[in-house]
Amino acid sequence: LIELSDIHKIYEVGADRVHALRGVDLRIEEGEYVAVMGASGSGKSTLMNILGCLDTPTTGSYRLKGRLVSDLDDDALAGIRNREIGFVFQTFNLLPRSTAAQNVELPLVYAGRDAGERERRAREALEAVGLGDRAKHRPNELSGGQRQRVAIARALINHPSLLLADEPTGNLDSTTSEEILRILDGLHERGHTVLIVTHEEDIAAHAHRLIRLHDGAVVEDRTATA
Amino acid sequence: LIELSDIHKIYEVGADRVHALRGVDLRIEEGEYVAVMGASGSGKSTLMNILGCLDTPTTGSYRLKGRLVSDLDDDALAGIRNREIGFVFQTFNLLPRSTAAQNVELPLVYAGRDAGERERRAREALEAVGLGDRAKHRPNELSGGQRQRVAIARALINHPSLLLADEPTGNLDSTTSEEILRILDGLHERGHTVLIVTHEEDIAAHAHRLIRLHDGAVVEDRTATA
Ligand SMILES: Nc1ncnc2c1ncn2[C@@H]1O[C@H](COP(=O)(O)OP(=O)(O)OP(=O)(O)O)[C@@H](O)[C@H]1O
Ligand SMILES: Nc1ncnc2c1ncn2[C@@H]1O[C@H](COP(=O)(O)OP(=O)(O)OP(=O)(O)O)[C@@H](O)[C@H]1O
Ligand SMILES: [Mg+2]
Ligand SMILES: [Mg+2]
Repeated sequence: LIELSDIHKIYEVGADRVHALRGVDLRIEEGEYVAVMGASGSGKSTLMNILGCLDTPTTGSYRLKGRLVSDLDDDALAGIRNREIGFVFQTFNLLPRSTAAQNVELPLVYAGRDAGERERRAREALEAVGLGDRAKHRPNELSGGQRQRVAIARALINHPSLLLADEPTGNLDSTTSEEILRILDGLHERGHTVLIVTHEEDIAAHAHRLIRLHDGAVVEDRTATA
Repeated sequence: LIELSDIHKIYEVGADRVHALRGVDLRIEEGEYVAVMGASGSGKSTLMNILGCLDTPTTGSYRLKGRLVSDLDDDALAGIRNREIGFVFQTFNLLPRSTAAQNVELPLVYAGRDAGERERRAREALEAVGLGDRAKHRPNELSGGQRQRVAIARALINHPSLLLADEPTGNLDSTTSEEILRILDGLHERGHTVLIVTHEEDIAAHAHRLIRLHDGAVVEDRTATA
């Protein structure tokens, strides 16, 4: 499904250069459940943004289902982002003037579904993350963990074949985290590919494979044997 | 230091009413180290915002050092917020067009310190959280955990007598979290009062007292015996 080859990402900040990813090679098959760990600043979100087609590498290639992502035009990229990939951002990225329900149904708007179907599916998605009674709240009328769950519901609503979750439980208590992980486990059991960035070992334990980054390089890549 | 008496907070959202805090009574002495835990949406941030004089209760009273906060005028409140209280927000609340160093020195600007002192202290504060080499980056040029650490450095720079930290390690790996906790422990050892909202038991274990919220009410309030 995913093939990264010698990926480098270099940011320029004034006269500084930050080498955020240094030669990352990665192969991820369809249906894998992968945890990505590493210190703050080690390049995890940068990697996720490239995988999610939200950013481009400085050098190196990214093949998604065999097709070179850099060859795709804007329409094809947008199509992939909306239909194939679900992204839970580390900083949520909700629309501040829209309600929770409006935020969650956004991917369905892009998919051209009609209003009745969108409302029904948005309501189900919010109920699945325990926010059925918060549908009409705007982000600033929600707690931190509730905003995080709206971001999760939005990422899941299109049943994406690839889910990229960047620290989806960072603001959640353990009970709520477990509910979210059950959803991710279920997604994986139905054949979807799940990548989750996390700082917590017991969350990483749900995945089948662990990739660890350090200073922009992959220093560990092991598959659970059991 | 802190005395909350029968605090209620009710938000109105359209026709709905959310009873976020339901009759909270709390006494916190100077120099205490308190962890606040509870499920997502249980009222922790609402409680912190009231303690930090960023929001007012719907009913009930808040005495800070014996003075009724509702009696203070805007200038007095602003003075307390800038000089006495350090606040690490759950969503960081950094100025997007300012650099990390400019964000960190903001409390010193309000305190009227001159530019030379502000730059020196901002640099030291950033080095203390491991971001000495990120001073000129803006928030969107920082990782999630780096933004969180800028927010922490900004809250600490005035050596506040009361530090309110709302989930300060939610985006940090365990090594970086420990560094931050050592800073908070050190602050406490020097006599400051520290309140930290956290979802993680081993972070709460650093504190001397644990307050647990459930649906806006205090359901547990125990002091460690040792
Ligand atoms: N401005 C607001 N308007 C309406 N409701 C609000 C507002 N802010 C918070 N709420 C609601 O009040 C309740 C408590 O919110 P609060 O942010 O204090 O929770 P929390 O314990 O900090 O949760 P988390 O662990 O998810 O950060 C939530 O159910 C939330 O939906
Ligand atoms: N737009 C940018 N411009 C400049 N530097 C950047 C930019 N985005 C990220 N960086 C830098 O690249 C490095 C990697 O950032 P990244 O966000 O991938 O880290 P991360 O592993 O997700 O960290 P965290 O666990 O704190 O979220 C960091 O050192 C950061 O300062
Ligand atoms: Mg990140
Ligand atoms: Mg909160």
